[in-house]
Amino acid sequence: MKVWAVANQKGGVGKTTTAVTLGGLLAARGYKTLLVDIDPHGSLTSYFGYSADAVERGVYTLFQHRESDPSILISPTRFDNLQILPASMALATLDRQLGTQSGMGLVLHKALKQLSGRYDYALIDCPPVLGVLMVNALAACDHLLIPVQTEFLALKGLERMLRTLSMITRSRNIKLPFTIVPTMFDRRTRASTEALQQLQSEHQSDVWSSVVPIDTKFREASREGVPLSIMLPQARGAVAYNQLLDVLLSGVDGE
Amino acid sequence: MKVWAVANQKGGVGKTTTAVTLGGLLAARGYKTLLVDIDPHGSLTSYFGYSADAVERGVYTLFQHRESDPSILISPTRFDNLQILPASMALATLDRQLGTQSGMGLVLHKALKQLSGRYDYALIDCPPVLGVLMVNALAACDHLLIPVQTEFLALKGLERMLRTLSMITRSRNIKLPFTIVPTMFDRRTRASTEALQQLQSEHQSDVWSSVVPIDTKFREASREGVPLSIMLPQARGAVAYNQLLDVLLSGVDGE
Ligand SMILES: Nc1ncnc2c1ncn2[C@@H]1O[C@H](COP(=O)(O)OP(=O)(O)OP(=O)(O)O)[C@@H](O)[C@H]1O
Ligand SMILES: Nc1ncnc2c1ncn2[C@@H]1O[C@H](COP(=O)(O)OP(=O)(O)OP(=O)(O)O)[C@@H](O)[C@H]1O
Ligand SMILES: [Mg+2]
Ligand SMILES: [Mg+2]
Repeated sequence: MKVWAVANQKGGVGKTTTAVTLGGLLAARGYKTLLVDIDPHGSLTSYFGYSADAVERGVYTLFQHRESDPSILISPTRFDNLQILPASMALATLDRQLGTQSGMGLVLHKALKQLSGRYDYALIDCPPVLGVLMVNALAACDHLLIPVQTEFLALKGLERMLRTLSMITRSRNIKLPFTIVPTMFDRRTRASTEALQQLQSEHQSDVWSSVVPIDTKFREASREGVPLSIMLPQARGAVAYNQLLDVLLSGVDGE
Repeated sequence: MKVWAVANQKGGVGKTTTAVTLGGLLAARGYKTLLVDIDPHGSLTSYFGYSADAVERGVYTLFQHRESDPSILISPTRFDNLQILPASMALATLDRQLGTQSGMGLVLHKALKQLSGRYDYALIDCPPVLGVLMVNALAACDHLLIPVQTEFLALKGLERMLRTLSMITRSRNIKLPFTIVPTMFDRRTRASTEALQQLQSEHQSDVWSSVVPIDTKFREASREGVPLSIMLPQARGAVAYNQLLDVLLSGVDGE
């Protein structure tokens, strides 16, 4: 099983949309796929019709009862080959509860290891904040996807994200390959095209060579609770994620 | 001094944009305004040209040295009547550091009380996560603004936010008036107009009667580091926030 995490401390850049759309594409291609929601706000969990405040068994249980069998925490979706490990609101208290207790950074990694025979891919949707949950995702994943809106403030935020990343990977002595995914690209505005040029010139080999364009169909898809890649495979946004998936599956880093 | 907090656990809904644009309008109208950035990611701090990882004196200092005089933590902006209490990345560690230590919910409230003679308004920009920082903002403010994107997932997130809010205000025995601000409204898409109708029918008196439309000029303004309300007062987005400000100043709750 390959584990991909989708993270960025900036909010609203398309993390959940990236996890859901790529998850839908992997499932449609016949790969057994698990979506893991570690955001206490539970957008991915709501997307598939579950309510984060009603979830009793999910990611939080992994931290509370470390011996629990992760396979009993998994819920189905309406789509073949696509299952979900849901979030619950209780996750919001995790940082305070754990405090400076050490050794909590590998809880998710160990749980996904136990599940690795059942899935081909696991995609982790992260909250927009640096904390014990994001550290768990970075420690558990083989590859990191960083969606970045093509606009000025988001580029500033990316610098901070990359500095945080190298801080964490250095302290854990791991090398974590990552791909920057330009999202919500609006070719009509100068701010968007200039931000993209800056992103491509500063991060060359770490940036995906194309973009996810602005596509209002994403909003329609989230209302239906269907990944856009399944609802409208020919929509601009779905086609873009399909191209991204081709690049990731061909081994971006020669994985 | 009146204190307004801008909060929503959902990321990317326009919290920073709301704080910056309203702050610019208040300053232009001659009100002495303080913008307070309690988001560890520091979008508001970067907006005005400071770097959250370089900030030495800011909101974090209030929690580390509770006796410190808050007035020495304030930085200027290029705009008359507009100053900023910046964020720093160290804020990300606050939840873990404080752990279950009690009594940390009123640090910001006490600091703003000490500053109340110097400003007419203080606007607090919150991170997209429920934690000790957001609790501080809710305890410090007189009025809460909740920007909500007019789309399905965001409405689901709003229910959770309002449940969290009533949980916190009940435990502190305070009544906190709030206004829901529909943002990024796109009149061309059904998902947007239906979401707005749902928002208005479910939350009647708590929702502002108008909307902030989608306006790509916000991206241009953030690149220039100028509030849109100052850069282009006639831009759609700026005009909308000006109307919102009129409603807020006329005492939404008869404050
Ligand atoms: N390419 C796109 N074009 C247009 N809208 C998009 C696009 N990608 C995402 N969206 C919309 O933008 C909003 C934010 O996306 P999403 O919730 O995926 O971001 P996020 O990074 O997961 O946010 P959070 O920080 O709250 O977790 C949603 O309404 C989504 O439908
Ligand atoms: N009405 C609008 N029309 C178009 N773009 C907007 C609008 N409001 C905000 N934006 C843009 O959307 C992006 C997200 O806005 P902003 O950063 O203010 O959200 P936020 O809620 O503060 O995000 P975070 O959760 O990361 O704190 C920014 O690029 C901003 O320029
Ligand atoms: Mg998300
Ligand atoms: Mg913000």
